[in-house]
Amino acid sequence: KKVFGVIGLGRFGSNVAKLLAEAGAEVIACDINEERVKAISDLVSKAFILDATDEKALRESGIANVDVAIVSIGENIEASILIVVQLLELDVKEIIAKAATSIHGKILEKLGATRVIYPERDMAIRLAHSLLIGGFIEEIPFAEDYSIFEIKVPSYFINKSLKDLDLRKKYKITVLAIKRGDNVIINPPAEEKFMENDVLLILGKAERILKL
Amino acid sequence: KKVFGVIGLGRFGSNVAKLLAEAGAEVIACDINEERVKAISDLVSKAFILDATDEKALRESGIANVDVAIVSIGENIEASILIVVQLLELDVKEIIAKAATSIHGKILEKLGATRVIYPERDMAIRLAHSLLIGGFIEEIPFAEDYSIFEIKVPSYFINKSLKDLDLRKKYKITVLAIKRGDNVIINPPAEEKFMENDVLLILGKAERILKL
Ligand SMILES: Nc1ncnc2c1ncn2[C@@H]1O[C@H](COP(=O)(O)OP(=O)(O)OP(=O)(O)O)[C@@H](O)[C@H]1O
Ligand SMILES: Nc1ncnc2c1ncn2[C@@H]1O[C@H](COP(=O)(O)OP(=O)(O)OP(=O)(O)O)[C@@H](O)[C@H]1O
Repeated sequence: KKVFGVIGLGRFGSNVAKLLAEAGAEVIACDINEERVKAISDLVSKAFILDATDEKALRESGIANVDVAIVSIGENIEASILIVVQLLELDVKEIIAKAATSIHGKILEKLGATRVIYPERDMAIRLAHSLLIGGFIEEIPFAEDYSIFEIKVPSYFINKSLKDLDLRKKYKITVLAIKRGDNVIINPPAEEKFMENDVLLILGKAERILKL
Repeated sequence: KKVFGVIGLGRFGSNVAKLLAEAGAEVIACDINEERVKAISDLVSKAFILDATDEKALRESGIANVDVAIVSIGENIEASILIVVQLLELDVKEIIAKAATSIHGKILEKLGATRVIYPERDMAIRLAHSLLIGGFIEEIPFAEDYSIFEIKVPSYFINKSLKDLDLRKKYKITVLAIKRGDNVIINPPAEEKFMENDVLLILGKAERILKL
């Protein structure tokens, strides 16, 4: 059973710690701010008030004896980097770090963070797309530049087939599935005509989807 | 063509403003902090240094003559609420507000914000799920019971083909695409063998995916 360490109990860190603890996982949390540690101490297995840049305090708290460490310090980029480096020296196998800017994130990746997260930027991308793409419902990034989009069928697709619209050549997008009422048509054939109220699952680049 | 107003240029607000502007939309941005306004002024149509709680300044800047306003002020909950109320009085039709806590968000909804966003909390939920379900990366609900899942290839799939695994009959799931390095294989053929480090895009019911 995995042990999780959360360093930094801001909005992101405290939510991660609570969710993991609610799901029954063992969570050790710490923050330099006493109030934030107190707010969470009943919910997690162990909670410490400590400055995680203090390598001795970090080691003595045992917060480095975790399988996965989540470092969630955005404002103080220097502290975030120092803490990740110390966790690597203490042999923590999986380190997930929140980054404030892409430069911050690149540094953390180069130093060896397993995964870097950009909560505000990723939500900004989804919001911008939902505001710009008519009928936008959801988006998940899949590969460099590619995302899976769930969108309402564009009005000018209705009664035309995938073949008529020549989607793959013209827009370089692929319709993976169509939700029609209670049915899901997976890998729709080229002759399949779109109907009103269809919901489409599309793989493609955001700039292409914006042009639909 | 819609006009967007972004009030508050922190990590979330500045990213939303830039993305909308890059996509060709008309964006008016403002912040009380001069540096942040300067950092973005070349990228947007208009940028103002102003205290958005000052109703007169807000009105005179014209930032309330937008179709959609995005209020992205997290730390100062009072300011965020006051600004949303002023935008409602100035008749802005669509107001999207970032909330720091669920109470903050409930207040904004009750007052009439069109949509409330919780970037840190939502990303924390996604991270917690991906940490708790081995290999889980992403999920979007698609139809009643069905979701699209992005997962790391289960170890026992490796070197077997879709046909060998009989995924559709045995697990009732469909592999929509495989991400392998920089390549994306869409609608993989039945003979396609899975390889280490593949990331799979799967359509199926959550209970089935969890059994993988
Ligand atoms: N050296 C440190 N050791 C331990 N905790 C720290 C240290 N420096 C900052 N913190 C804590 O990390 C938490 C998050 O920090 P900060 O507010 O800088 O990040 P943020 O990314 O803006 O947070 P949020 O998740 O709220 O967006 C704060 O509670 C802060 O007290
Ligand atoms: N009254 C105000 N008028 C205009 N801008 C303001 C006002 N109050 C705060 N801001 C600006 O809003 C921006 C975001 O504020 P803050 O840092 O409180 O929010 P946040 O939610 O923590 O941001 P982030 O998006 O970085 O997570 C800051 O650039 C700040 O200068």
